[in-house]
Amino acid sequence: MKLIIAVVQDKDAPKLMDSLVRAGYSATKLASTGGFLREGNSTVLIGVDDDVTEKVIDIIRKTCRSREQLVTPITPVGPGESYVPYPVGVVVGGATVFILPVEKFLKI
Amino acid sequence: MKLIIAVVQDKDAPKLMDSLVRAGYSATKLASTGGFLREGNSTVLIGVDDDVTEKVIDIIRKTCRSREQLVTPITPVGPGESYVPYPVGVVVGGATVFILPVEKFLKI
Amino acid sequence: MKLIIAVVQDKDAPKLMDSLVRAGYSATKLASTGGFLREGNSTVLIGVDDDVTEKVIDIIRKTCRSREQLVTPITPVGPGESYVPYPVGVVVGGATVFILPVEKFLKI
Ligand SMILES: Nc1ncnc2c1ncn2[C@@H]1O[C@@H]2COP(=O)(O)O[C@H]3[C@@H](O)[C@H](n4cnc5c(N)ncnc54)O[C@@H]3COP(=O)(O)O[C@H]2[C@H]1O
Ligand SMILES: Nc1ncnc2c1ncn2[C@@H]1O[C@@H]2COP(=O)(O)O[C@H]3[C@@H](O)[C@H](n4cnc5c(N)ncnc54)O[C@@H]3COP(=O)(O)O[C@H]2[C@H]1O
Ligand SMILES: Nc1ncnc2c1ncn2[C@@H]1O[C@@H]2COP(=O)(O)O[C@H]3[C@@H](O)[C@H](n4cnc5c(N)ncnc54)O[C@@H]3COP(=O)(O)O[C@H]2[C@H]1O
Repeated sequence: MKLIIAVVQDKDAPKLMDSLVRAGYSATKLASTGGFLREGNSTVLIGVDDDVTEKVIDIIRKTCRSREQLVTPITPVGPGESYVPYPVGVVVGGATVFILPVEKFLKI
Repeated sequence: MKLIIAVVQDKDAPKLMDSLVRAGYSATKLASTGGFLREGNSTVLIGVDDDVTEKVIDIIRKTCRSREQLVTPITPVGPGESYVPYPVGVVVGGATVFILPVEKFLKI
Repeated sequence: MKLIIAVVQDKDAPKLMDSLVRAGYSATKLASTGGFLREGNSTVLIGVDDDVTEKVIDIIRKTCRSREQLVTPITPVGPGESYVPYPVGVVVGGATVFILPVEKFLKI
């Protein structure tokens, strides 16, 4: 048993949850916030048998995609005195995924 | 040290937190959503010494119980063309529990 | 790769996230609730390379501090029959930190 923790964009979370359920995998979603953009995103917990980890990773790859986001930095990025805030492009990835070992799994 | 992650029904979360505190165990609750029912549930983090893991599991068993829930499926379940949505019973378990190994525990 | 899970006070969460980002570390914040005080706090997930774990712990130490909080206990604490609820001081620590082993880390 492994616990997959995937941080995904809010836009992709419904598609991801739907695809997991249709493929017969259980999952739990938590609302979260990114440290850099300070925007809402989703953290999904998926407990899976060792032998299907790759299948679930494939579902994440198919449903979560990276997007470019325009951000107006708070601190000055350019040279010189006057500071004109202009938007910069930041690419937010499809998913940040941690696979953790599970010592014991119980259904009560 | 182990980290117990328990996904429980919202109805049982207050009783579980109360029982843990009275028994002297610390815990942290996060609001979450189930993938299948799309309903709110609770994810509880409980960091415990190795030797009391079973005691905490017992508290979860005593405070979290399974319930039957009526769900009207979105996709047709019956045979034939016309689709009449009728409710089906789904049993939601008392708790889904992951016990994770902890390399280091710090109180700052 | 390790996954650091830090439960911190809501007052310190913005400073912590800011310090992590400025130092080039990524993090994800989740809203949570403490079992004893039933008050809101923050659970921060920080995936880091093994060799910088201590650096991130230092940032947590510098930005999260313990505070005394007055709590009016629900159950009687004093001797005798009549129960006069009076506030008791509880010290809430700066951070409760779990460091978990990560088998695999993916950016999709
Ligand atoms: N110091 C910095 N300077 C310049 N650009 C920066 C930066 N920190 C982050 N970014 C960029 O901003 C995107 C959004 O980051 P955010 O922290 O809001 O939202 C993050 C965060 O919530 C989570 N995440 C990523 N890596 C993580 C890690 N190691 N630990 C915990 N959470 C992580 O996944 C979300 C998406 O991350 P992703 O890497 O795809 O996309 C990141 C990255 O491209
Ligand atoms: N391996 C895992 N990884 C991460 N989180 C997990 C998990 N197994 C369970 N959970 C979490 O625990 C909740 C209760 O699951 P349980 O299996 O008791 O009760 C389930 C199960 O009896 C049923 N169910 C789930 N998926 C199903 C499916 N594909 N087909 C039919 N019934 C399903 O619906 C109930 C509610 O499911 P829901 O997803 O809303 O809510 C789930 C989910 O949030
Ligand atoms: N092993 C663990 N597993 C999971 N989460 C953990 C944990 N240890 C601590 N936490 C989380 O960290 C918060 C602060 O804990 P701390 O021990 O600094 O500060 C605690 C402690 O000083 C005190 N406290 C907790 N339980 C107590 C009890 N049974 N009797 C007396 N004081 C208690 O109240 C403060 C606030 O506790 P609260 O539960 O509201 O909030 C806790 C809880 O959300």
